[in-house]
Amino acid sequence: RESLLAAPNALSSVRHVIAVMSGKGGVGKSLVTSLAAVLMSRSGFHVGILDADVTGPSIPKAFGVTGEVRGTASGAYPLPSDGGIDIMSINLLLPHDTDPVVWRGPVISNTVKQFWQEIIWQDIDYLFIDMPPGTGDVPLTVFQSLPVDGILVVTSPQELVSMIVAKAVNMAQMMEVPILGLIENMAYFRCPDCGKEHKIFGESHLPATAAQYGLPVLGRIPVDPQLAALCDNGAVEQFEGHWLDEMIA
Amino acid sequence: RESLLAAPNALSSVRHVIAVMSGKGGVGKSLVTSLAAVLMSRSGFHVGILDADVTGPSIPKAFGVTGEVRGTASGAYPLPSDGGIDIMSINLLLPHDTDPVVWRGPVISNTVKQFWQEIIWQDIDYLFIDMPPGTGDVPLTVFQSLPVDGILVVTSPQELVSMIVAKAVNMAQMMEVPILGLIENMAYFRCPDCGKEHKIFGESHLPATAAQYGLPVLGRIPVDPQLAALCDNGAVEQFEGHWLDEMIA
Ligand SMILES: Nc1ncnc2c1ncn2[C@@H]1O[C@H](COP(=O)(O)OP(=O)(O)O)[C@@H](O)[C@H]1O
Ligand SMILES: Nc1ncnc2c1ncn2[C@@H]1O[C@H](COP(=O)(O)OP(=O)(O)O)[C@@H](O)[C@H]1O
Ligand SMILES: [Zn+2]
Repeated sequence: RESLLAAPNALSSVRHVIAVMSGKGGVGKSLVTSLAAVLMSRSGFHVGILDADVTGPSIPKAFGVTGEVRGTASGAYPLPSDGGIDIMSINLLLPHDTDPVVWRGPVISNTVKQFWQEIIWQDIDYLFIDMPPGTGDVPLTVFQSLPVDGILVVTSPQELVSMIVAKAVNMAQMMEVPILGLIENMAYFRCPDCGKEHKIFGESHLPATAAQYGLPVLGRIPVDPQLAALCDNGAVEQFEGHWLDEMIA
Repeated sequence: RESLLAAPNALSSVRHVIAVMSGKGGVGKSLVTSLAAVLMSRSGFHVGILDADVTGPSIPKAFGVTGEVRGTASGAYPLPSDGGIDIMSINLLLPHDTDPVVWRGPVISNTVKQFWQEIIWQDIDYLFIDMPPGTGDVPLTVFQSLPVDGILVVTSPQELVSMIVAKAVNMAQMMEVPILGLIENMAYFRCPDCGKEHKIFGESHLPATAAQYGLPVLGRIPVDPQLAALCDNGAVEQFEGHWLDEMIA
């Protein structure tokens, strides 16, 4: 594994690299990446996000980050959010409204490798990687080229969580990277009128699977229309919710 | 297109073939296929389901159909559900708990072609095809080999519906098959305690997109834990809900 690792930019300094992965697209992995980054930033750390996910609404969109990436001979700089989170995203390189399907696997993994080698990540305590979804070749290649310190796995109650966690554990073991924990998104819905919580996708099978592998469940996030609206409006840094407080502790 | 169409089994008689497609996996396309089949069956038609989707919980599971597919020299027969819906599914050929990822695109499309050519579909008024998810090569190949009379597109409020409908319309036009309409799944959640409906994934952009292409929205289905439970327990034929009544009319 060592020989495939790409070196960071000479001017970069990154202390911890945390990869956020999922079993398949659409479970809210990008959202969880954004929330984790915002929470760590609020705790006083300098945070970066390397967005390797071309599918679905993007990290730059959630943070309201637009603009051109400026480069020099020694590298290029990420774009900062209002709250000071440094962001580099494949989505910042895509022309407006391009169908992301044109980005094939090898192009994605090469671009991600470049984001590590060419981008100058200055004084970053925690760099979150919004991984390409799933447990196939593309995320595998990313794990082989970037020095990841820990993995967060995002699941949803709609999927076969035993198979997904098994595959994630397999991949993590192969790459010799510890899984820090599991986060269940869309775990429930809290009715704003009567305050009752409803498990809209049924009972979670995550606790049993987590126990089987000795992994902690770091949080359960509800389906929250306000959260979705903040992301649509580039205002994820304003989110309020205590679902992930344990993870940060 | 004509030259690629596979001939049905000599003993088959199928009056209408309806393909149910989606822009990506996980939006509930298989669920909608099951519901549409059950509703048409309740209306008195003889219905079949050709399950071409290896991802996620399967059609046989939702109908509680298990068992071996029996064949003769002239072909093989689908398995009937309790309510008399004839089912053939890739999932009936998979060994228990096989990771569906081992089924590559060409293997899936060849199997689906065989389901049309080898399976004896007797006296079927409506054959629903639970399409491989998305608008890529695999569903394209299926559309090229099976004579589809109409298409239903399933969407969810979480996705970029304008792009998805555009791609579906493109594919349908290329194949010269009419899109019968759009169905929005997970459109809202009805709180069982206070009865209020909540758009848990935010406002739907479907009406505007549907109008743009002159396509009817045939139904909006809520996230319903009871519905999910019925499917988990092989009891989808017992579902109650009027969300798709207009579609059947
Ligand atoms: N907890 C949630 N509440 C409301 N909307 C959500 C939630 N999680 C995800 N979404 C929405 O679902 C869609 C998919 O989420 P995303 O984070 O892009 O998933 P992934 O990265 O796994 O593909 C987005 O439109 C997002 O706003
Ligand atoms: N309206 C709904 N209410 C509750 N659960 C749903 C609903 N639609 C889909 N699901 C659940 O979501 C998962 C994915 O649905 P599925 O029909 O397999 O999607 P697709 O065929 O698009 O991949 C299944 O576990 C299913 O039971
Ligand atoms: Zn309520």
